[in-house]
Amino acid sequence: MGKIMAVANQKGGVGKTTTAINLSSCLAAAEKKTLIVDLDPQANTSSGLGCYAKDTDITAYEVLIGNASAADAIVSTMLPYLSLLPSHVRLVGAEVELVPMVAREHKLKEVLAPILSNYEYIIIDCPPSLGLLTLNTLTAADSVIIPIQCEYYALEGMGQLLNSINLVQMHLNPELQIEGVLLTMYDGRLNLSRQVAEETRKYFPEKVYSTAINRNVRLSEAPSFGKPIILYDILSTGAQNYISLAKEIISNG
Amino acid sequence: MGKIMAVANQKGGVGKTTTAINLSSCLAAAEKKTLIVDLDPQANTSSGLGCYAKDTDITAYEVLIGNASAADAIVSTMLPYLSLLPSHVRLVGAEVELVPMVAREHKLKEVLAPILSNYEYIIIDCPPSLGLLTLNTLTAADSVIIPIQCEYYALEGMGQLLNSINLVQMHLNPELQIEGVLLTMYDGRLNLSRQVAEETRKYFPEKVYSTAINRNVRLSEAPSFGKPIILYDILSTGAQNYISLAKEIISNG
Ligand SMILES: Nc1ncnc2c1ncn2[C@@H]1O[C@H](COP(=O)(O)OP(=O)(O)OP(=O)(O)O)[C@@H](O)[C@H]1O
Ligand SMILES: Nc1ncnc2c1ncn2[C@@H]1O[C@H](COP(=O)(O)OP(=O)(O)OP(=O)(O)O)[C@@H](O)[C@H]1O
Ligand SMILES: [Mg+2]
Ligand SMILES: [Mg+2]
Repeated sequence: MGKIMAVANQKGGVGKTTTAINLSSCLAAAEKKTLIVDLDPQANTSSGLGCYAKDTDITAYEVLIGNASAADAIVSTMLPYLSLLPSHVRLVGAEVELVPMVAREHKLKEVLAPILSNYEYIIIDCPPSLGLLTLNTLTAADSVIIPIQCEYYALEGMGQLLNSINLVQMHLNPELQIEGVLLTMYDGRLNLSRQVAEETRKYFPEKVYSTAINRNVRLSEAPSFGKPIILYDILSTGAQNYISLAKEIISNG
Repeated sequence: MGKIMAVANQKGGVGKTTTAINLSSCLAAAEKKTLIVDLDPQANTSSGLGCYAKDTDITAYEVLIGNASAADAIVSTMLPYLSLLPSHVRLVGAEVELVPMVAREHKLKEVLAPILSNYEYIIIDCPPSLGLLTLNTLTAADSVIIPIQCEYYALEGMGQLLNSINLVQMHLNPELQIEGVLLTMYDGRLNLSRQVAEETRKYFPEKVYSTAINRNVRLSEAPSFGKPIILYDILSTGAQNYISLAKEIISNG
Protein backbone atom coordinates (compact mmCIF):
# COMPACT_ATOMS: atom_id res chain seq x y z
CA MET A 1 0.00 0.00 0.00
CA GLY A 2 1.25 3.44 -0.92
CA LYS A 3 2.72 5.60 1.80
CA ILE A 4 1.26 9.14 1.57
CA MET A 5 3.69 11.90 2.51
CA ALA A 6 2.69 15.56 2.63
CA VAL A 7 5.31 18.27 2.04
CA ALA A 8 4.02 21.19 4.08
CA ASN A 9 5.04 24.49 5.65
CA GLN A 10 2.91 27.63 5.57
CA LYS A 11 6.02 29.83 5.26
CA GLY A 12 6.44 30.75 1.63
CA GLY A 13 9.39 29.95 -0.59
CA VAL A 14 11.07 27.38 1.70
CA GLY A 15 11.51 24.65 -0.93
CA LYS A 16 8.24 22.65 -0.69
CA THR A 17 7.80 22.31 -4.45
CA THR A 18 11.52 21.76 -5.09
CA THR A 19 11.49 18.96 -2.48
CA ALA A 20 8.26 17.38 -3.75
CA ILE A 21 9.52 17.26 -7.35
CA ASN A 22 13.04 16.09 -6.64
CA LEU A 23 12.32 13.61 -3.86
CA SER A 24 9.59 11.94 -5.90
CA SER A 25 11.87 11.85 -8.95
CA CYS A 26 14.65 10.15 -6.97
CA LEU A 27 12.18 7.61 -5.53
CA ALA A 28 11.00 6.92 -9.09
CA ALA A 29 14.63 6.60 -10.27
CA ALA A 30 15.02 3.93 -7.54
CA GLU A 31 12.13 2.15 -9.29
CA LYS A 32 9.63 2.82 -6.53
CA LYS A 33 6.27 3.49 -8.20
CA THR A 34 5.53 7.07 -7.14
CA LEU A 35 2.65 9.52 -7.59
CA ILE A 36 3.21 13.23 -7.04
CA VAL A 37 0.06 15.27 -6.30
CA ASP A 38 0.08 19.03 -6.88
CA LEU A 39 -2.35 20.56 -4.37
CA ASP A 40 -1.17 24.15 -4.84
CA PRO A 41 -3.19 26.42 -7.15
CA GLN A 42 0.12 28.00 -8.21
CA ALA A 43 0.72 24.64 -9.98
CA ASN A 44 4.49 24.99 -9.66
CA THR A 45 4.94 21.21 -9.20
CA SER A 46 3.07 20.62 -12.46
CA SER A 47 5.02 23.18 -14.48
CA GLY A 48 8.29 22.12 -12.85
CA LEU A 49 7.65 18.71 -14.44
CA GLY A 50 6.77 20.27 -17.77
CA CYS A 51 3.00 19.85 -17.41
CA TYR A 52 0.79 22.86 -18.14
CA ALA A 53 -2.83 21.81 -17.61
CA LYS A 54 -5.35 23.49 -19.93
CA ASP A 55 -8.87 24.60 -19.07
CA THR A 56 -10.28 21.38 -20.51
CA ASP A 57 -7.92 19.02 -18.66
CA ILE A 58 -8.93 17.14 -15.53
CA THR A 59 -6.88 18.41 -12.58
CA ALA A 60 -6.78 18.35 -8.79
CA TYR A 61 -9.68 20.82 -8.78
CA GLU A 62 -12.10 18.48 -10.62
CA VAL A 63 -10.98 15.53 -8.51
CA LEU A 64 -11.36 17.34 -5.18
CA ILE A 65 -14.75 18.87 -5.97
CA GLY A 66 -16.04 15.46 -7.01
CA ASN A 67 -16.48 15.77 -10.78
CA ALA A 68 -13.76 13.29 -11.67
CA SER A 69 -11.72 10.43 -10.23
CA ALA A 70 -8.01 10.63 -9.43
CA ALA A 71 -7.33 8.05 -12.13
CA ASP A 72 -8.91 10.40 -14.74
CA ALA A 73 -6.51 13.21 -13.82
CA ILE A 74 -3.25 11.30 -13.45
CA VAL A 75 -0.69 11.76 -16.26
CA SER A 76 2.71 10.22 -16.90
CA THR A 77 5.99 12.16 -16.67
CA MET A 78 9.37 11.73 -18.36
CA LEU A 79 10.30 9.25 -15.60
CA PRO A 80 8.81 5.75 -16.04
CA TYR A 81 7.97 5.18 -12.37
CA LEU A 82 6.66 8.71 -11.71
CA SER A 83 3.05 9.83 -12.31
CA LEU A 84 1.58 13.27 -11.68
CA LEU A 85 -1.85 14.47 -10.55
CA PRO A 86 -1.58 18.04 -11.93
CA SER A 87 -2.99 21.30 -10.60
CA HIS A 88 -4.40 24.43 -12.18
CA VAL A 89 -5.06 27.92 -10.87
CA ARG A 90 -8.80 27.16 -10.71
CA LEU A 91 -7.98 25.06 -7.62
CA VAL A 92 -8.15 28.38 -5.74
CA GLY A 93 -11.93 27.99 -5.98
CA ALA A 94 -11.83 24.72 -4.05
CA GLU A 95 -10.82 26.48 -0.81
CA VAL A 96 -14.20 28.26 -0.90
CA GLU A 97 -16.32 25.54 -2.50
CA LEU A 98 -15.23 22.91 0.05
CA VAL A 99 -16.27 25.06 3.05
CA PRO A 100 -19.97 24.00 3.20
CA MET A 101 -19.34 20.36 2.25
CA VAL A 102 -19.79 17.54 4.75
CA ALA A 103 -16.42 16.01 5.80
CA ARG A 104 -14.71 18.67 3.73
CA GLU A 105 -11.27 17.86 5.19
CA HIS A 106 -11.59 14.21 4.09
CA LYS A 107 -12.17 14.82 0.36
CA LEU A 108 -8.59 14.16 -0.72
CA LYS A 109 -8.32 11.00 1.37
CA GLU A 110 -11.52 9.70 -0.24
CA VAL A 111 -10.40 10.37 -3.82
CA LEU A 112 -6.92 8.88 -3.29
CA ALA A 113 -8.21 5.65 -1.67
CA PRO A 114 -9.06 3.86 -4.97
CA ILE A 115 -5.57 4.38 -6.44
CA LEU A 116 -3.48 3.93 -3.30
CA SER A 117 -2.42 0.36 -4.04
CA ASN A 118 -0.96 1.35 -7.44
CA TYR A 119 1.95 3.24 -5.82
CA GLU A 120 4.63 2.70 -3.19
CA TYR A 121 4.88 6.45 -2.45
CA ILE A 122 2.44 9.33 -2.87
CA ILE A 123 4.02 12.79 -2.36
CA ILE A 124 1.70 15.81 -1.99
CA ASP A 125 2.90 19.41 -2.51
CA CYS A 126 1.02 22.00 -0.41
CA PRO A 127 0.40 25.74 -0.88
CA PRO A 128 1.97 28.25 1.58
CA SER A 129 -1.03 28.37 3.93
CA LEU A 130 -2.87 26.25 6.52
CA GLY A 131 -6.24 26.41 4.77
CA LEU A 132 -8.51 23.62 3.56
CA LEU A 133 -6.12 22.39 0.86
CA THR A 134 -3.34 21.81 3.41
CA LEU A 135 -5.82 20.37 5.93
CA ASN A 136 -7.04 17.91 3.28
CA THR A 137 -3.44 16.87 2.69
CA LEU A 138 -2.65 16.40 6.38
CA THR A 139 -5.85 14.37 6.79
CA ALA A 140 -4.98 12.09 3.86
CA ALA A 141 -1.29 11.70 4.75
CA ASP A 142 0.47 9.02 6.76
CA SER A 143 3.26 11.49 7.50
CA VAL A 144 4.51 14.99 6.78
CA ILE A 145 7.91 16.23 5.59
CA ILE A 146 8.62 19.76 6.83
CA PRO A 147 11.12 21.73 4.70
CA ILE A 148 12.82 24.49 6.72
CA GLN A 149 14.78 27.16 4.89
CA CYS A 150 17.99 28.04 6.75
CA GLU A 151 16.91 31.63 7.33
CA TYR A 152 15.67 33.59 10.33
CA TYR A 153 11.90 33.51 9.70
CA ALA A 154 12.05 29.74 9.18
CA LEU A 155 11.60 28.76 12.82
CA GLU A 156 9.10 31.50 13.62
CA GLY A 157 6.25 29.68 11.93
CA MET A 158 7.01 26.26 13.40
CA GLY A 159 4.67 26.73 16.35
CA GLN A 160 1.76 27.43 14.01
CA LEU A 161 2.50 24.41 11.80
CA LEU A 162 2.92 22.02 14.76
CA ASN A 163 -0.30 23.38 16.22
CA SER A 164 -2.15 22.56 12.99
CA ILE A 165 -0.58 19.09 12.91
CA ASN A 166 -1.76 18.54 16.50
CA LEU A 167 -5.30 19.63 15.62
CA VAL A 168 -5.33 17.24 12.66
CA GLN A 169 -4.03 14.38 14.84
CA MET A 170 -6.74 15.07 17.44
CA HIS A 171 -9.75 15.52 15.18
CA LEU A 172 -9.03 14.29 11.65
CA ASN A 173 -6.12 11.86 11.38
CA PRO A 174 -4.74 10.28 14.58
CA GLU A 175 -2.15 8.28 12.59
CA LEU A 176 -0.39 11.40 11.19
CA GLN A 177 3.33 11.39 12.04
CA ILE A 178 6.20 13.77 11.29
CA GLU A 179 8.20 11.88 8.65
CA GLY A 180 11.11 14.25 8.99
CA VAL A 181 12.39 17.81 8.96
CA LEU A 182 14.51 18.84 5.97
CA LEU A 183 16.97 21.73 6.04
CA THR A 184 16.86 23.55 2.68
CA MET A 185 18.97 26.25 1.00
CA TYR A 186 21.72 25.48 3.50
CA ASP A 187 24.98 27.43 3.04
CA GLY A 188 27.70 26.31 5.43
CA ARG A 189 29.67 29.53 4.89
CA LEU A 190 26.94 31.67 6.49
CA ASN A 191 26.60 32.08 10.25
CA LEU A 192 22.83 32.48 9.94
CA SER A 193 22.52 29.20 8.05
CA ARG A 194 24.56 27.27 10.64
CA GLN A 195 22.63 28.88 13.51
CA VAL A 196 19.22 27.99 12.04
CA ALA A 197 20.40 24.43 11.37
CA GLU A 198 21.62 24.07 14.94
CA GLU A 199 18.38 25.51 16.39
CA THR A 200 16.26 23.25 14.16
CA ARG A 201 18.11 20.13 15.36
CA LYS A 202 17.45 21.24 18.97
CA TYR A 203 13.78 21.98 18.27
CA PHE A 204 13.18 18.62 16.53
CA PRO A 205 15.57 16.14 18.16
CA GLU A 206 15.99 12.97 16.02
CA LYS A 207 13.59 14.23 13.33
CA VAL A 208 15.99 16.31 11.21
CA TYR A 209 17.42 14.44 8.24
CA SER A 210 21.20 14.13 8.22
CA THR A 211 20.95 15.20 4.55
CA ALA A 212 20.67 18.97 4.22
CA ILE A 213 19.84 20.47 0.82
CA ASN A 214 22.51 23.03 -0.05
CA ARG A 215 21.70 26.26 -1.83
CA ASN A 216 22.45 25.31 -5.44
CA VAL A 217 21.53 27.42 -8.46
CA ARG A 218 21.02 24.31 -10.63
CA LEU A 219 17.97 23.46 -8.49
CA SER A 220 16.37 26.80 -9.35
CA GLU A 221 17.24 26.45 -13.05
CA ALA A 222 15.81 22.95 -13.53
CA PRO A 223 12.09 23.93 -13.42
CA SER A 224 12.56 26.35 -16.29
CA PHE A 225 13.39 23.27 -18.40
CA GLY A 226 10.46 21.31 -16.97
CA LYS A 227 12.85 18.73 -15.54
CA PRO A 228 13.70 17.39 -12.10
CA ILE A 229 17.32 17.91 -11.06
CA ILE A 230 18.38 14.33 -11.80
CA LEU A 231 17.48 14.82 -15.47
CA TYR A 232 18.70 18.43 -15.67
CA ASP A 233 22.09 18.02 -13.96
CA ILE A 234 22.75 14.72 -12.23
CA LEU A 235 26.28 15.84 -11.23
CA SER A 236 25.08 18.91 -9.30
CA THR A 237 25.14 19.20 -5.50
CA GLY A 238 21.36 19.54 -5.61
CA ALA A 239 20.96 16.19 -7.33
CA GLN A 240 23.36 14.50 -4.92
CA ASN A 241 21.48 15.98 -1.95
CA TYR A 242 18.09 14.77 -3.11
CA ILE A 243 19.44 11.31 -4.00
CA SER A 244 20.82 11.01 -0.47
CA LEU A 245 17.52 12.24 0.99
CA ALA A 246 15.63 9.58 -0.97
CA LYS A 247 18.02 6.94 0.37
CA GLU A 248 17.36 8.12 3.94
CA ILE A 249 13.60 8.03 3.45
CA ILE A 250 13.64 4.58 1.85
CA SER A 251 15.80 3.18 4.65
CA ASN A 252 13.61 4.78 7.36
CA GLY A 253 10.79 2.63 5.91
CA MET B 1 -3.59 62.28 3.18
CA GLY B 2 -1.67 59.02 3.53
CA LYS B 3 -0.95 57.01 0.44
CA ILE B 4 -1.77 53.33 1.06
CA MET B 5 0.54 50.87 -0.73
CA ALA B 6 0.01 47.12 -0.58
CA VAL B 7 3.00 44.77 -0.96
CA ALA B 8 1.49 41.67 -2.52
CA ASN B 9 2.33 38.49 -4.41
CA GLN B 10 0.78 35.09 -3.67
CA LYS B 11 4.06 33.33 -4.48
CA GLY B 12 5.80 32.57 -1.25
CA GLY B 13 9.20 33.81 -0.13
CA VAL B 14 9.66 36.51 -2.81
CA GLY B 15 10.61 39.32 -0.41
CA LYS B 16 7.23 40.88 0.51
CA THR B 17 8.07 41.25 4.20
CA THR B 18 11.67 42.29 3.55
CA THR B 19 10.40 44.99 1.16
CA ALA B 20 7.61 46.17 3.49
CA ILE B 21 10.01 46.54 6.46
CA ASN B 22 12.90 48.13 4.59
CA LEU B 23 10.96 50.42 2.28
CA SER B 24 8.90 51.80 5.18
CA SER B 25 12.05 52.26 7.28
CA CYS B 26 13.74 54.22 4.51
CA LEU B 27 10.64 56.39 4.03
CA ALA B 28 10.67 57.03 7.80
CA ALA B 29 14.40 57.84 7.70
CA ALA B 30 13.50 60.44 5.07
CA GLU B 31 11.15 61.89 7.72
CA LYS B 32 7.98 60.85 5.95
CA LYS B 33 5.51 59.79 8.64
CA THR B 34 4.91 56.13 7.83
CA LEU B 35 2.69 53.35 9.18
CA ILE B 36 3.49 49.72 8.40
CA VAL B 37 0.59 47.27 8.72
CA ASP B 38 1.26 43.55 9.17
CA LEU B 39 -1.65 41.67 7.61
CA ASP B 40 0.06 38.28 7.57
CA PRO B 41 -0.74 35.81 10.39
CA GLN B 42 2.91 34.71 10.22
CA ALA B 43 3.64 38.16 11.76
CA ASN B 44 7.10 38.29 10.17
CA THR B 45 6.88 42.08 9.66
CA SER B 46 6.17 42.50 13.38
CA SER B 47 9.01 40.26 14.54
CA GLY B 48 11.37 41.69 11.92
CA LEU B 49 10.86 45.02 13.72
CA GLY B 50 11.38 43.44 17.12
CA CYS B 51 7.68 43.36 18.06
CA TYR B 52 6.26 40.11 19.44
CA ALA B 53 2.57 40.68 20.18
CA LYS B 54 1.23 38.75 23.18
CA ASP B 55 -2.22 37.16 23.52
CA THR B 56 -3.42 40.21 25.46
CA ASP B 57 -2.17 42.80 22.97
CA ILE B 58 -4.41 44.47 20.40
CA THR B 59 -3.34 43.41 16.92
CA ALA B 60 -4.55 43.40 13.32
CA TYR B 61 -6.94 40.58 14.23
CA GLU B 62 -8.87 42.63 16.83
CA VAL B 63 -8.91 45.66 14.53
CA LEU B 64 -10.19 43.74 11.49
CA ILE B 65 -12.87 41.79 13.37
CA GLY B 66 -14.13 45.03 14.87
CA ASN B 67 -13.24 44.76 18.53
CA ALA B 68 -10.73 47.59 18.52
CA SER B 69 -9.69 50.64 16.53
CA ALA B 70 -6.48 50.90 14.51
CA ALA B 71 -5.24 53.60 16.89
CA ASP B 72 -5.52 51.14 19.82
CA ALA B 73 -3.23 48.65 18.06
CA ILE B 74 -0.58 50.96 16.65
CA VAL B 75 2.82 50.89 18.42
CA SER B 76 6.02 52.87 17.91
CA THR B 77 9.22 51.36 16.53
CA MET B 78 12.91 52.27 16.98
CA LEU B 79 12.52 54.77 14.13
CA PRO B 80 10.83 58.06 15.12
CA TYR B 81 8.73 58.43 11.96
CA LEU B 82 7.72 54.76 11.71
CA SER B 83 4.72 53.17 13.48
CA LEU B 84 3.56 49.57 13.29
CA LEU B 85 0.16 47.91 13.38
CA PRO B 86 1.31 44.44 14.51
CA SER B 87 -0.03 41.01 13.67
CA HIS B 88 -0.41 37.76 15.59
CA VAL B 89 -1.02 34.18 14.50
CA ARG B 90 -4.66 34.46 15.61
CA LEU B 91 -5.22 36.57 12.49
CA VAL B 92 -5.58 33.21 10.71
CA GLY B 93 -9.08 33.13 12.23
CA ALA B 94 -10.06 36.33 10.45
CA GLU B 95 -10.00 34.63 7.03
CA VAL B 96 -12.90 32.44 8.22
CA GLU B 97 -14.67 34.90 10.51
CA LEU B 98 -14.87 37.58 7.80
CA VAL B 99 -16.56 35.26 5.29
CA PRO B 100 -20.20 35.83 6.45
CA MET B 101 -19.76 39.55 7.21
CA VAL B 102 -21.39 42.23 5.06
CA ALA B 103 -18.80 44.15 2.96
CA ARG B 104 -16.16 41.76 4.25
CA GLU B 105 -13.55 42.98 1.73
CA HIS B 106 -13.94 46.59 2.93
CA LYS B 107 -13.14 46.02 6.63
CA LEU B 108 -9.52 47.13 6.43
CA LYS B 109 -10.39 50.25 4.45
CA GLU B 110 -12.99 51.18 7.08
CA VAL B 111 -10.63 50.74 10.05
CA LEU B 112 -7.76 52.64 8.41
CA ALA B 113 -9.93 55.63 7.40
CA PRO B 114 -9.83 57.38 10.82
CA ILE B 115 -6.01 57.36 11.01
CA LEU B 116 -5.18 57.99 7.36
CA SER B 117 -4.40 61.69 7.77
CA ASN B 118 -1.75 60.95 10.46
CA TYR B 119 0.64 59.43 7.89
CA GLU B 120 2.18 60.24 4.51
CA TYR B 121 2.62 56.55 3.65
CA ILE B 122 0.88 53.39 4.82
CA ILE B 123 2.60 50.15 3.72
CA ILE B 124 0.72 46.85 4.10
CA ASP B 125 2.47 43.45 4.10
CA CYS B 126 0.32 40.58 2.72
CA PRO B 127 0.38 36.82 3.29
CA PRO B 128 1.33 34.47 0.39
CA SER B 129 -2.25 33.93 -0.81
CA LEU B 130 -5.12 35.71 -2.55
CA GLY B 131 -7.64 35.16 0.23
CA LEU B 132 -9.71 37.68 2.20
CA LEU B 133 -6.71 39.26 3.94
CA THR B 134 -5.06 40.14 0.62
CA LEU B 135 -8.43 41.19 -0.89
CA ASN B 136 -8.96 43.52 2.08
CA THR B 137 -5.53 45.03 1.44
CA LEU B 138 -6.12 45.51 -2.31
CA THR B 139 -9.50 47.11 -1.55
CA ALA B 140 -7.99 49.54 0.96
CA ALA B 141 -4.91 50.38 -1.12
CA ASP B 142 -4.29 53.23 -3.55
CA SER B 143 -1.62 51.10 -5.26
CA VAL B 144 0.23 47.82 -5.08
CA ILE B 145 3.97 47.05 -5.15
CA ILE B 146 4.65 43.61 -6.64
CA PRO B 147 7.96 42.02 -5.52
CA ILE B 148 9.20 39.47 -8.05
CA GLN B 149 12.00 37.12 -7.06
CA CYS B 150 14.47 36.60 -9.92
CA GLU B 151 13.73 32.88 -10.17
CA TYR B 152 11.81 30.72 -12.62
CA TYR B 153 8.50 30.33 -10.74
CA ALA B 154 8.33 34.10 -10.23
CA LEU B 155 6.54 34.92 -13.48
CA GLU B 156 4.28 31.87 -13.43
CA GLY B 157 1.98 33.37 -10.83
CA MET B 158 1.75 36.81 -12.42
CA GLY B 159 -1.38 35.99 -14.39
CA GLN B 160 -3.22 34.96 -11.23
CA LEU B 161 -2.16 38.11 -9.34
CA LEU B 162 -3.06 40.45 -12.21
CA ASN B 163 -6.38 38.68 -12.51
CA SER B 164 -7.12 39.31 -8.83
CA ILE B 165 -6.07 42.95 -9.20
CA ASN B 166 -8.47 43.28 -12.17
CA LEU B 167 -11.33 41.76 -10.17
CA VAL B 168 -10.64 44.19 -7.32
CA GLN B 169 -10.55 47.12 -9.74
CA MET B 170 -13.86 46.05 -11.29
CA HIS B 171 -15.82 45.27 -8.13
CA LEU B 172 -14.11 46.66 -5.04
CA ASN B 173 -11.64 49.45 -5.73
CA PRO B 174 -11.65 51.11 -9.17
CA GLU B 175 -8.82 53.49 -8.13
CA LEU B 176 -6.30 50.65 -7.49
CA GLN B 177 -3.12 51.12 -9.55
CA ILE B 178 0.12 49.15 -9.86
CA GLU B 179 2.64 51.33 -8.01
CA GLY B 180 5.54 49.34 -9.37
CA VAL B 181 7.18 45.98 -9.87
CA LEU B 182 10.32 45.29 -7.80
CA LEU B 183 12.95 42.73 -8.78
CA THR B 184 14.24 41.00 -5.63
CA MET B 185 17.11 38.62 -4.83
CA TYR B 186 18.72 39.68 -8.09
CA ASP B 187 22.16 38.19 -8.80
CA GLY B 188 23.73 39.59 -11.97
CA ARG B 189 26.18 36.65 -12.20
CA LEU B 190 23.36 34.16 -12.81
CA ASN B 191 21.80 33.62 -16.24
CA LEU B 192 18.45 32.75 -14.67
CA SER B 193 18.40 36.00 -12.74
CA ARG B 194 19.17 38.11 -15.82
CA GLN B 195 16.59 36.20 -17.88
CA VAL B 196 13.80 36.68 -15.32
CA ALA B 197 14.66 40.38 -15.00
CA GLU B 198 14.53 40.82 -18.79
CA GLU B 199 11.22 38.95 -19.08
CA THR B 200 9.73 40.96 -16.20
CA ARG B 201 10.64 44.26 -17.87
CA LYS B 202 8.95 43.01 -21.08
CA TYR B 203 5.84 41.81 -19.20
CA PHE B 204 5.46 45.09 -17.25
CA PRO B 205 6.80 47.82 -19.55
CA GLU B 206 7.52 51.05 -17.63
CA LYS B 207 6.38 49.58 -14.30
CA VAL B 208 9.60 47.88 -13.18
CA TYR B 209 11.69 49.99 -10.82
CA SER B 210 15.17 50.76 -12.09
CA THR B 211 16.33 49.77 -8.58
CA ALA B 212 16.67 45.98 -8.26
CA ILE B 213 17.23 44.48 -4.83
CA ASN B 214 20.35 42.31 -4.97
CA ARG B 215 20.63 39.04 -3.09
CA ASN B 216 22.43 40.17 0.06
CA VAL B 217 22.88 38.03 3.18
CA ARG B 218 22.75 41.09 5.46
CA LEU B 219 19.05 41.49 4.49
CA SER B 220 18.30 38.01 5.78
CA GLU B 221 20.33 38.55 8.97
CA ALA B 222 18.70 41.85 9.97
CA PRO B 223 15.32 40.40 11.12
CA SER B 224 17.05 38.12 13.63
CA PHE B 225 18.14 41.32 15.40
CA GLY B 226 14.66 42.86 15.05
CA LYS B 227 16.08 45.69 12.96
CA PRO B 228 15.55 47.06 9.47
CA ILE B 229 18.63 46.98 7.26
CA ILE B 230 19.42 50.69 7.67
CA LEU B 231 19.88 50.17 11.42
CA TYR B 232 21.55 46.75 11.11
CA ASP B 233 24.08 47.53 8.35
CA ILE B 234 23.68 50.86 6.58
CA LEU B 235 26.75 50.17 4.40
CA SER B 236 25.37 46.92 2.93
CA THR B 237 24.18 46.58 -0.66
CA GLY B 238 20.73 45.74 0.72
CA ALA B 239 20.51 49.07 2.55
CA GLN B 240 21.71 51.00 -0.50
CA ASN B 241 19.16 49.22 -2.70
CA TYR B 242 16.21 50.00 -0.41
CA ILE B 243 17.34 53.62 0.04
CA SER B 244 17.41 54.02 -3.73
CA LEU B 245 13.98 52.35 -4.01
CA ALA B 246 12.53 54.78 -1.45
CA LYS B 247 13.98 57.67 -3.48
CA GLU B 248 12.30 56.33 -6.64
CA ILE B 249 8.96 55.96 -4.90
CA ILE B 250 9.10 59.42 -3.33
CA SER B 251 9.99 61.03 -6.65
CA ASN B 252 7.22 59.09 -8.50
CA GLY B 253 4.83 60.87 -6.12
N1 LIG C 1 18.31 24.32 -2.48
C1 LIG C 1 17.99 25.32 -3.29
N2 LIG C 1 18.95 26.08 -3.83
C2 LIG C 1 18.65 27.14 -4.63
N3 LIG C 1 17.41 27.51 -4.96
C3 LIG C 1 16.40 26.79 -4.45
C4 LIG C 1 16.61 25.67 -3.60
N4 LIG C 1 15.41 25.15 -3.26
C5 LIG C 1 14.48 25.92 -3.87
N5 LIG C 1 15.07 26.90 -4.59
C6 LIG C 1 14.42 27.99 -5.33
O1 LIG C 1 13.82 28.86 -4.36
C7 LIG C 1 12.52 29.26 -4.79
C8 LIG C 1 11.50 28.77 -3.77
O2 LIG C 1 11.43 27.36 -3.78
P1 LIG C 1 10.04 26.59 -3.94
O3 LIG C 1 9.21 27.25 -4.97
O4 LIG C 1 10.35 25.15 -4.07
O5 LIG C 1 9.42 26.88 -2.50
P2 LIG C 1 7.93 26.62 -2.01
O6 LIG C 1 8.01 26.44 -0.55
O7 LIG C 1 7.32 25.57 -2.82
O8 LIG C 1 7.24 28.05 -2.37
P3 LIG C 1 5.65 28.38 -2.17
O9 LIG C 1 5.52 28.71 -0.71
O10 LIG C 1 5.41 29.58 -3.06
O11 LIG C 1 4.91 27.17 -2.60
C9 LIG C 1 12.32 28.65 -6.16
O12 LIG C 1 12.64 29.63 -7.12
C10 LIG C 1 13.29 27.49 -6.22
O13 LIG C 1 13.73 27.23 -7.50
N1 LIG D 1 17.43 40.53 -1.28
C1 LIG D 1 17.54 39.51 -0.42
N2 LIG D 1 18.72 38.90 -0.27
C2 LIG D 1 18.84 37.84 0.56
N3 LIG D 1 17.85 37.32 1.28
C3 LIG D 1 16.65 37.89 1.17
C4 LIG D 1 16.40 39.00 0.33
N4 LIG D 1 15.09 39.36 0.43
C5 LIG D 1 14.55 38.48 1.29
N5 LIG D 1 15.48 37.60 1.75
C6 LIG D 1 15.27 36.46 2.66
O1 LIG D 1 14.49 35.51 1.92
C7 LIG D 1 13.47 34.96 2.75
C8 LIG D 1 12.11 35.29 2.15
O2 LIG D 1 11.87 36.69 2.21
P1 LIG D 1 10.52 37.27 2.86
O3 LIG D 1 10.19 36.53 4.11
O4 LIG D 1 10.66 38.75 2.91
O5 LIG D 1 9.51 36.87 1.70
P2 LIG D 1 7.91 36.91 1.76
O6 LIG D 1 7.46 37.07 0.36
O7 LIG D 1 7.48 37.91 2.74
O8 LIG D 1 7.56 35.44 2.28
P3 LIG D 1 6.07 34.89 2.66
O9 LIG D 1 5.50 34.52 1.32
O10 LIG D 1 6.30 33.69 3.54
O11 LIG D 1 5.36 36.00 3.34
C9 LIG D 1 13.68 35.55 4.14
O12 LIG D 1 14.43 34.66 4.89
C10 LIG D 1 14.44 36.84 3.86
O13 LIG D 1 15.27 37.21 4.92
MG1 LIG E 1 5.48 25.62 -3.87
MG1 LIG F 1 6.14 37.66 4.35
